[in-house]
Amino acid sequence: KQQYLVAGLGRFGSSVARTLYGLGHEVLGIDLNERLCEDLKTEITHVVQGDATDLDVLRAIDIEQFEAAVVAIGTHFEASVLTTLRLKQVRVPYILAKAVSWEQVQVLQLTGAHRVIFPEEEAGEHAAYRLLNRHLVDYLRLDATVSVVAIEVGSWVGTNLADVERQSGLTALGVFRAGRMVAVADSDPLAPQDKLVLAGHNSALQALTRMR
Amino acid sequence: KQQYLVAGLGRFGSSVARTLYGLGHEVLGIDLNERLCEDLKTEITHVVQGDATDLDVLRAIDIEQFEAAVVAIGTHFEASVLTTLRLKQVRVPYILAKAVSWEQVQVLQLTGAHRVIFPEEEAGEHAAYRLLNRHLVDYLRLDATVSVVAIEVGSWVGTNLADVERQSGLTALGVFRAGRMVAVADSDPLAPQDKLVLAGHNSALQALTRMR
Ligand SMILES: Nc1ncnc2c1ncn2[C@@H]1O[C@H](COP(=O)(O)OP(=O)(O)OP(=O)(O)O)[C@@H](O)[C@H]1O
Ligand SMILES: Nc1ncnc2c1ncn2[C@@H]1O[C@H](COP(=O)(O)OP(=O)(O)OP(=O)(O)O)[C@@H](O)[C@H]1O
Repeated sequence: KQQYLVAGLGRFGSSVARTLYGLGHEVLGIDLNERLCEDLKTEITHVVQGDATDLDVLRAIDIEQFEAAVVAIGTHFEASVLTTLRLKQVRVPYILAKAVSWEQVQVLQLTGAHRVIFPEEEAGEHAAYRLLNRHLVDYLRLDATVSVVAIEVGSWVGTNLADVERQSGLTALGVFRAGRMVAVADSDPLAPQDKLVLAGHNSALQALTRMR
Repeated sequence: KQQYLVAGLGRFGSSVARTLYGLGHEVLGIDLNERLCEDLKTEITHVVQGDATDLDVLRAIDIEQFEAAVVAIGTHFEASVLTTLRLKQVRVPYILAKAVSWEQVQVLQLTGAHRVIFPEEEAGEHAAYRLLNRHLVDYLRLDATVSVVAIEVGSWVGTNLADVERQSGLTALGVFRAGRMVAVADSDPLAPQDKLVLAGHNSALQALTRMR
């Protein structure tokens, strides 16, 4: 059971806080905005109304006890950077920060955030891919060039995994059928409700957007 | 080569627009904010400064020609809903909308958006999981209860896939090694840079957050 600090209780911050709490961990949230603090008070361990850039505030909440901190103060650039620097200053072991621009990603990384995310940018990219191929359920990146893709069988119904691999340029990892992953031979016909889990290069992911 | 409309050129909207354009499609962006329009002018096919809720504006941009539209007007609730209703009214075949609250998700679905996403909420959840298990690369949902997980081998190094499956409660789909998916027998030792692609129930995904 670990303790986490979430600085900034906007949409992203409150979602991180609630998820951590729902998984059984202690979560302290801090925000300048009184209403946001009120909203979240009953949903996580503890909420403090205050300034996360203020060293006295951080010391008052016993900052040394925290396993990790999330800086979820996106649009307030100075506050986002200063909070990250403060958390570094008081030696929080792990800092995850949200950015809302590419400049901010770099600044946060250089000021000591161990991981920086830019959710609207990533979500926009995912939405574009899903718009272009309505059968695309989702994808995740294994690294900068290789992704794992989940896709509805679509027009591949009745064909088999060997056909899918040949046409898509992707490697079949498995078939999701009737609520679970099933072992399917390369020549077995694919069924209407199947979802395919495939892996491959970005170029193949892009090629999927030209398929129907 | 298809035409897409993106209404709202904030961080999410501009990301969708740029991704669609980068994949070779024609993208028209519309926003009330002149500066945002200026910023994006050279990056997509065409940008119009205007009100996406205005039927005359939509007709002036030849709305019938669009394959699909994205309503990326998150925080302006009425504009987000009215734009969705207008796009429905002029029969755009497919509408994807961004929401910033659970109420808005439901309203947009009921007013005709074919797909509604709530990126900050989903990103917050993902960030929480990755914070709890630093080896977690990412995960995607196959449905409400089953996910595909990409995870660094971590303390499983030197063990094998049979051990991983037994300890994690997840099914091994493949191993990512040296930049590609490799066939690994259940008893082969896993290497330090390996990333494992696993699938299983949410309960198993949650269990990963208690492992180190
Ligand atoms: N110095 C500070 N100390 C604590 N909280 C702060 C500070 N500065 C800003 N905040 C809070 O951070 C929260 C998130 O900021 P903001 O809404 O600008 O970012 P965002 O990344 O766009 O948010 P969202 O997560 O909703 O997309 C706000 O609720 C704001 O009150
Ligand atoms: N009626 C409208 N017509 C066109 N654009 C609009 C209209 N109303 C709002 N917008 C634009 O929608 C954009 C996105 O809105 P807003 O920033 O409130 O949403 P958001 O979802 O928080 O954005 P982000 O994608 O940056 O997270 C803004 O740039 C705004 O100018």
